[in-house]
Amino acid sequence: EKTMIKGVAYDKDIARISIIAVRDIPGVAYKIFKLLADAGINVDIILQSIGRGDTKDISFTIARSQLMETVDLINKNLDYIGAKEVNFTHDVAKVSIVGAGMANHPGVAATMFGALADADINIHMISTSEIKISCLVRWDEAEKAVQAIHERFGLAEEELE
Amino acid sequence: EKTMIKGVAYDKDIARISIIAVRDIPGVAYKIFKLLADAGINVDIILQSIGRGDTKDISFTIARSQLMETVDLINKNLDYIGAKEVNFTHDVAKVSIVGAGMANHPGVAATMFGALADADINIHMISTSEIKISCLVRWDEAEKAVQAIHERFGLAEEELE
Ligand SMILES: C[C@@H](O)[C@H](N)C(=O)O
Ligand SMILES: C[C@@H](O)[C@H](N)C(=O)O
Repeated sequence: EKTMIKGVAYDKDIARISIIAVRDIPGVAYKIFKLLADAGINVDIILQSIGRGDTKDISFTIARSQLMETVDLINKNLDYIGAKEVNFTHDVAKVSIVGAGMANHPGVAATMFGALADADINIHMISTSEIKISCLVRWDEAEKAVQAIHERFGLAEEELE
Repeated sequence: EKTMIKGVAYDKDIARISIIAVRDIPGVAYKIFKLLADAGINVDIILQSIGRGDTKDISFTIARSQLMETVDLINKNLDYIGAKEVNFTHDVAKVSIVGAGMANHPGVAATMFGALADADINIHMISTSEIKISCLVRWDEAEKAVQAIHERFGLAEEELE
């Protein structure tokens, strides 16, 4: 199955929030995202990985304009959620390769990560699907990241959206 | 913008691997996924979240048939990668809502997580994009998870793929 890379996209209008050390039991993720939904906060990516011990950290991205409102909301509800603390930054941009059939081509992720590594860009977070590989990088490195990925994949600059 | 939920999917043919405590510096993600790509290991989702201190954990899913081969490969290369250890399980299934325009409807994630919580299903990992919200749950809870989500969203059972 051929991989088709359609293009590279970036979004600098984001902020990243992480809710730290929540109990890893049913209902916690629901509480957090119900709270956000009821407050009209749009969430882009949600990332929950392995955690440590019997707790998890849940990270997500939102529009930069909603960062402080969201941090306040989470902070007011730390006990309700059962979280230790909230960690956040606006020094983040999302850079993505958009394509098709990427799950069967592990080389695509490796190539994208290699392009960023060679440009000395640190990958802060990674989230993928079959059609999109997204990395969070530092906000001011977004353009450099996109250019590095374009060059590594031999994509025309016009595909930058 | 209207959210369209197209259906619920599940994949029980997966295993989850986490590479623990890698240094959070450029080049580490590249090394791992280049190693996997060169060994012909197909990766489905990749998840890298906040980590602790100056290290990160990188998690990913693969076909169950490739679990032991992949764990061996990572274990042989722990020093090369700069990782503390590898953690893995085959007691995992991916359950996903597939739709469109979900980023602007935070209620969709909350509803999915609520359905799982009410069915007493623990969410092990979460990975999302605008068109897909995926949760890793225990392997033997996949069908119960899909049914719970169908019912909560009022979807017809035939949409189960
Ligand atoms: C941590 C959180 O995802 C929890 N496991 C839940 O199911 O809600
Ligand atoms: C942890 C890993 O993602 C590292 N930050 C890298 O850029 O490769």
